Amino acid sequence: KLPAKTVERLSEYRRTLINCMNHGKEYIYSHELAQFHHKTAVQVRRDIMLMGFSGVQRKGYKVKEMIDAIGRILDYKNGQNVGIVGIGHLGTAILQYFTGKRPKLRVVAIFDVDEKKTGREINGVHCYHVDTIPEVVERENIDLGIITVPPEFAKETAEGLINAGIRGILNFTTVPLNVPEDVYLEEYDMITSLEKVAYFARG
Amino acid sequence: KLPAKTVERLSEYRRTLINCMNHGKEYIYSHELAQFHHKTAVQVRRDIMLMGFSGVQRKGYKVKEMIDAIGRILDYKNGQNVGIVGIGHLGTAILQYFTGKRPKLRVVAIFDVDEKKTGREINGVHCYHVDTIPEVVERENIDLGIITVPPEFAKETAEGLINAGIRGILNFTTVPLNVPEDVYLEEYDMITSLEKVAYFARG
Ligand SMILES: NC(=O)c1ccc[n+]([C@@H]2O[C@H](COP(=O)([O-])OP(=O)(O)OC[C@H]3O[C@@H](n4cnc5c(N)ncnc54)[C@H](O)[C@@H]3O)[C@@H](O)[C@H]2O)c1
Ligand SMILES: NC(=O)c1ccc[n+]([C@@H]2O[C@H](COP(=O)([O-])OP(=O)(O)OC[C@H]3O[C@@H](n4cnc5c(N)ncnc54)[C@H](O)[C@@H]3O)[C@@H](O)[C@H]2O)c1
Repeated sequence: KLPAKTVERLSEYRRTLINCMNHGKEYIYSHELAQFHHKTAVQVRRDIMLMGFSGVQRKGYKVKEMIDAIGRILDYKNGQNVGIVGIGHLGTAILQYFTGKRPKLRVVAIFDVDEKKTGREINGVHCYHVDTIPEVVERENIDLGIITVPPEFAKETAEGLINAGIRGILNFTTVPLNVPEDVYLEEYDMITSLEKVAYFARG
Repeated sequence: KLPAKTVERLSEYRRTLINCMNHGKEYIYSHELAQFHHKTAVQVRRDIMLMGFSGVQRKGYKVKEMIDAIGRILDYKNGQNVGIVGIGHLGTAILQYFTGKRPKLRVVAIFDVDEKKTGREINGVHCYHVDTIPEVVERENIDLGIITVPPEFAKETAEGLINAGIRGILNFTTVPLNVPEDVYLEEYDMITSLEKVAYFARG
């Protein structure tokens, strides 16, 4: 397993490379990638070697090949299934944004308690009541869970997902969760992003 | 100015410490903070010295004092004003979540183009049409902008904010933005967070 920082960089490179591809840019030099990501040329070249490229390319690396190389490292070849719990403002934004973005990461089910949402399809994904998490996680082979419920339900939601067999959680509620050692937990709080902006924006 | 990684750690410590305070925990040891954040005791002790604490405390550091110490480093004492552009699913989630969380970071205005939203108060904050960004940014002394508009409007939104005088931007649209050297840009893409979960969750 690679270090988390390396996984992050590869993910970020891939986003940039997909952008390049969407804008018709077919080749990229390592120094361009380094500039985009404010990384040193040394770091980028090391990552490029990790991707399996060797030697300098005269007109740069083929963007499509680099995207595929990163995919071979980052993605699980059979793909992984994702469930989202809590389809409010944030959950809806994530569902709409993420759907279709990464072929190897599929949102296969979403969960809520609101009867106006459960039993319906939202953005083409079926919304189930949270009480069905045990059977739906098993039936749909859900590997990863995204938690976007109100803070007071964060812990019980995580427990429900873990008891159902989920081994990876992305928690947006900013409530600290205690998870077993064999569960990978990632959290994000926009406050930290904003505090960085606030700190560096002032003269 | 501190390095970005240090600012990030201080912000994350503060979130943990605020959580401690809300749960009645008044003292914390450096090794506890290290554990919470999966950092080495060495790193945490270095950060604690940076905060102005010296020497070991027998029953741990006073949580409230540490929160204040971080505030003296991270916050601008007069506070900074924040505007959010694009009050859809993501913008609304951020507005509701962030309001009141950090006394020195105040959302003073929000902007949209949707006539059902502009001219009204949402979560106690006045929603203006984006055409008024130049005058409202100046009148309300907005320092920082959060961009949560659809991707096709990301670039023009950033340009509008920068022309109006904003020097710090937090961009959630995942469209790459080119900003002048004196503008600080932070971006976030949940895909990178999810790809980390996906990578580390599988056996
Ligand atoms: N990490 C960040 O930067 C950040 C940013 C914004 C919001 N948030 C947090 O994200 C969460 C969602 O925010 P939001 O604005 O979308 O809230 P919201 O109130 O709009 O949505 C919450 C949704 O969860 C559902 N729900 C309620 N109880 C549930 C339960 N027990 N199980 C499953 N679903 C349940 C509700 O019916 C609703 O659909 C909150 O915890 C909020 O604090 C975090
Ligand atoms: N970074 C991430 O991880 C992440 C996650 C989710 C969504 N997103 C992105 O965030 C953005 C917002 O997503 P959403 O689900 O809230 O979308 P949305 O469609 O629900 O909301 C967009 C809002 O912007 C307003 N708007 C449209 N044109 C505008 C303009 N020119 N100026 C100002 N406001 C304008 C709309 O009226 C609406 O209120 C999108 O770009 C989406 O791709 C990013």
